[in-house]
Amino acid sequence: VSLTVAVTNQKGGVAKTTSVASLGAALVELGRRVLLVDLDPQACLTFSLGIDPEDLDVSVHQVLLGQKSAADVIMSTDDGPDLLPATIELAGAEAALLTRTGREHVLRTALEDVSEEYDWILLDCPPSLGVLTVNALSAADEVMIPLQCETLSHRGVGQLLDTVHDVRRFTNRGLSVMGVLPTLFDGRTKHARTVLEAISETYELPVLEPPIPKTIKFAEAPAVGRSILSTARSHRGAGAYRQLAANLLEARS
Amino acid sequence: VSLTVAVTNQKGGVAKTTSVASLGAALVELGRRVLLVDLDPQACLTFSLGIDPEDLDVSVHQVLLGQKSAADVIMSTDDGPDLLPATIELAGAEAALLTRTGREHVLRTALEDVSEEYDWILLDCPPSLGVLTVNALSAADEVMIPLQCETLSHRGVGQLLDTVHDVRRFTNRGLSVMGVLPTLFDGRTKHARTVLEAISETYELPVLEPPIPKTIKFAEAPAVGRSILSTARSHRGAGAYRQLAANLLEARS
Ligand SMILES: Nc1ncnc2c1ncn2[C@@H]1O[C@H](COP(=O)(O)OP(=O)(O)OP(=O)(O)O)[C@@H](O)[C@H]1O
Ligand SMILES: Nc1ncnc2c1ncn2[C@@H]1O[C@H](COP(=O)(O)OP(=O)(O)OP(=O)(O)O)[C@@H](O)[C@H]1O
Ligand SMILES: [Mg+2]
Ligand SMILES: [Mg+2]
Repeated sequence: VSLTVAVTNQKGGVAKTTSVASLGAALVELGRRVLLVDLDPQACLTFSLGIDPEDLDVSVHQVLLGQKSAADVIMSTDDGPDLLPATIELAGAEAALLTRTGREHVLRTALEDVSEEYDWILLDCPPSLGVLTVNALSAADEVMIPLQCETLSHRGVGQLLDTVHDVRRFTNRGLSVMGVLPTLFDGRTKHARTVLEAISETYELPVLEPPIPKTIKFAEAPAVGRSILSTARSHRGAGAYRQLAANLLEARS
Repeated sequence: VSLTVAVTNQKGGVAKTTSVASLGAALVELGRRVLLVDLDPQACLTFSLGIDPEDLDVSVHQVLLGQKSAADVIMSTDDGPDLLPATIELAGAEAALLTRTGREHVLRTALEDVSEEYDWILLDCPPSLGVLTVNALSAADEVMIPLQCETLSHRGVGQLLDTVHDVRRFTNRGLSVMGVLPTLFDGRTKHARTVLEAISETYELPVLEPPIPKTIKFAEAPAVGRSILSTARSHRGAGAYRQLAANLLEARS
């Protein structure tokens, strides 16, 4: 039975996309069947996996609007996971869904048709708490919050948890918070550790391990269209996501 | 006569907010009268300048909806610039403005009342190309594009320039692109330089100088509620924004 994880944080540039791509690849290395869903109109996940969104005729946009089934749009990737890709058309989804009853449920409904075929479904959210993120939260079993442990990330956590709370009340009772994943982690100073402890205590959130270290190797991976597990396989950044995947599998068993 | 600059990039976490706060403070140090406008519902600029958005009863949200004048909401900051602050209410602006004729012009109209009092007005945009960013582009004389010179930033530039193009055609003929500002710049490897050259050639964009170096000092500033020009005044990060301010003033004279 599949586990669906919304990878969510409305703050920009905290490695949501990088975490979905890398964790997805790591779970495939460990033999799991994985689907990644790109919910960002900027389609960074799609691009990072070697697919040019401008070459696509259909994307998750048509699936959300009920014009295509997920199975018709899902594609395979060189890294191993399957991908439900995004294109810039998704920018119109918010307006398109605005007046539709049950607009928060369209992703959940679409994924029900394919969830049997996967062990893990990871949802890459855009940097906002709009209809796309609410759809992800309404479709998910758990929320993973990538967190760059700097002062400005502290503020967003409360707002995100308020949204999770609303989703639990109104559209998805079963949603739980898996925890925060410390990303872009700079272990050289106390600043990151201090911010991480403050957030985890203030909001009583589990902290996933290990923290993902800040390393330039990550910036190079999207240029090749592969995750860091392929571009810098023996590097500590790849190792951290492999260890995270192993930890998540162990926690689930 | 004032110059209004939209600091825009739909990619998250590329130092839009940090650039607005730091450049604003640097222009004040050089004797200019400066207004900063926070257009992000996450209100990171407001928070970075030492103001808790949750303490505010009114914000730019009421100004955009025509319920308050900008002059009624503008406040002063310890760093020197004035601030038109944001609160989470702004998240509702998109929906609130959706059906309003001329919704792209509400910010421009609001700023006309106060522009006489300032030499520079800097607009901090959220990580999206929605109605708030379009308002900023429609109100601005120039666009500054903070750019983290990594592969994933390359993709967004084309989309952003398409939006600028549309705004020039439909709502603001006078809009021009000031250029890209390299931020979070890691000069130790060739990667950043390579990406920067590729972007500047592909899109024929001016590159503002100097690049802003990646340094942990920036992460600490928001905790104090002051810009880096106050928290690490003699550090090279502060120096870079001071040099940028001087270069912009020289270019204008
Ligand atoms: N551990 C890391 N070390 C160094 N750079 C990283 C790391 N993780 C991600 N990056 C880089 O940081 C930038 C932001 O990462 P990413 O795009 O994954 O964040 P995001 O949260 O998905 O952003 P957005 O909010 O725009 O969707 C990218 O250029 C990425 O390559
Ligand atoms: N030159 C720099 N060196 C190191 N860290 C920096 C630098 N500039 C900004 N930062 C940090 O990077 C993070 C992202 O910066 P910032 O919030 O200004 O980006 P943004 O583009 O406004 O993000 P968003 O898209 O979420 O609005 C913040 O934690 C900030 O303190
Ligand atoms: Mg992303
Ligand atoms: Mg910002």
